[in-house]
Amino acid sequence: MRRIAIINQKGGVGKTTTVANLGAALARAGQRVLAIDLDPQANLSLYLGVELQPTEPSAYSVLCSGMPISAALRPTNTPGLELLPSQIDLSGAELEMAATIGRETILRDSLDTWTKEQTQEGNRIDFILIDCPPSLGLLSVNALCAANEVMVVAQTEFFALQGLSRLLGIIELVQARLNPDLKLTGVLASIYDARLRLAREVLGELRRFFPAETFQTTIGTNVRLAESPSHAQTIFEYAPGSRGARDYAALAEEMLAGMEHP
Amino acid sequence: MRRIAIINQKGGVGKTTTVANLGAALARAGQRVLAIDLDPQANLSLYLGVELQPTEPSAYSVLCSGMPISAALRPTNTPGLELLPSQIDLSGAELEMAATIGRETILRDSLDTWTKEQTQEGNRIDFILIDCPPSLGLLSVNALCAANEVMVVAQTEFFALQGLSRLLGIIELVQARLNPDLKLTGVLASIYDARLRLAREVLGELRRFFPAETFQTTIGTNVRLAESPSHAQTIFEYAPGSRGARDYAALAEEMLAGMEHP
Ligand SMILES: Nc1ncnc2c1ncn2[C@@H]1O[C@H](COP(=O)(O)OP(=O)(O)OP(=O)(O)O)[C@@H](O)[C@H]1O
Ligand SMILES: Nc1ncnc2c1ncn2[C@@H]1O[C@H](COP(=O)(O)OP(=O)(O)OP(=O)(O)O)[C@@H](O)[C@H]1O
Ligand SMILES: [Mg+2]
Ligand SMILES: [Mg+2]
Repeated sequence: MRRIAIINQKGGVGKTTTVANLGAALARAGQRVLAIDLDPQANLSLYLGVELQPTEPSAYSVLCSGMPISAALRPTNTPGLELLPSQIDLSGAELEMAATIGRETILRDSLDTWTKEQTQEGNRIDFILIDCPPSLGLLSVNALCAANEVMVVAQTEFFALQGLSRLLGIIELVQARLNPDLKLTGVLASIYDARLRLAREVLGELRRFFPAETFQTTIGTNVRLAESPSHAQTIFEYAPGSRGARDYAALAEEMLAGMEHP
Repeated sequence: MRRIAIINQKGGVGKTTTVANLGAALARAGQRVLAIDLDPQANLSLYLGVELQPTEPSAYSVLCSGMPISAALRPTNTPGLELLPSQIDLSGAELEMAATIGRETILRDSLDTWTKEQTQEGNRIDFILIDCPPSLGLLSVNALCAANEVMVVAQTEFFALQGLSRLLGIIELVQARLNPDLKLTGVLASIYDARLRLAREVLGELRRFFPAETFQTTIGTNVRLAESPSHAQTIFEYAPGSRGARDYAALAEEMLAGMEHP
């Protein structure tokens, strides 16, 4: 089972768009996928059609009230893609967890319990994708401890590139102190406009610094991707013939092919 | 003196790009401007050519060590534009301030002291622009308490629009409990691609919901704006003839004109 933290502390680089549509692409390819919304702004949950009221079961209940994951899960419109949703209460989570012993591994422990249950019930889980907020606080650290892989979503512009060294430092710290199994396995060039020299230069930099991890697939700019969340539909429901759909399907294919020849 | 919090909890909507270039435009129009970087990721500081080491005087020193603002200020390449910079220590600030009495008004008190000093020394200060991180935590609340105006930077896409009601709720809460003088005076359509129907629709929604506050000026997509930070230059140094330069100059003009006929 691959547990992947989708991360970049820079805002608006395409993390949520990636979790929603890569998750859907993998599920459409027959994989069983759990998406986890760890952002108090709950964009992923909204994208996948789940809009919770405060106090409804959510990632917050799991992190701060010890609720089992199974009690907070929601289905989505894509068969095979389940969601652990977020809602606004999660904005208090980092403060509440701050004084808790083992505060960085709360999500990991819940996830271990849940995946064990699933195995016992004969349910296969192939992918867990964790959508991180634009910060490197306790929520993102919980994601890095619960995951065994990191995918950095890198918008092909300056500020998103500039934050990478700090992100890599945090990953190393987590590897050293909390989660030796964590591995950077993917760098995804997102919102990539190939007509712009800046974008091509940044992509070149990514391929140079991360030759093994940078995906062949790039996610090009496609307004259909920006439109789809307002319809609470993934790109495959909203615009199945679009470039955005092709790109995320290709990314899923690349990730699955990589598993047959590790 | 206008103290403006430039805010939107959604990531990557153009807050930093706006503070840097609007600040520069106002300074070039003869205004005296203080820009405050309240984001631990310090993008604004980098943009304006100030890259601090940890422990160097910064917004963190002002918020958590009681350092006077004057001791942490830096000049920029634009005469009339000064910077209170950020650096990575600021990522610990929200946790450190959490238990402090009066934790929401630390910035306001420092700013009141500094502006009083400036007045006594015969220095005019016309604008204070505060760059907020992509969250509505203690740093953003400090900005809302220190400011008397709010400018919402709204990328013309779904998620940025979707977060507005929560943002307005936080502004009302601050008005009610901490800062009755705070007023929403500007909504700026940013990263606006007029060719896209989605963008035009979102702009229409903004003008409908905020008829008085939405600026006539929109900031169009212009790759020169995305390129300029990598050169640590504002748009006026990097590409003075560009659309981005014209848009931010027009925004400054609109804000200054509005002051003669309030
Ligand atoms: N490939 C793309 N083409 C066009 N627009 C895109 C693409 N990917 C994402 N977007 C749009 O860009 C904006 C930012 O994307 P998204 O919200 O997924 O980023 P994020 O990293 O999750 O942001 P945050 O840091 O705020 O959580 C959204 O309006 C989204 O619809
Ligand atoms: N008008 C524009 N045209 C083209 N690119 C832009 C424009 N405005 C901003 N950008 C680029 O879009 C990205 C996001 O902008 P910026 O960093 O200013 O947003 P932000 O709201 O400060 O983000 P964060 O929430 O992460 O602090 C940056 O790469 C920036 O260079
Ligand atoms: Mg997101
Ligand atoms: Mg910013």
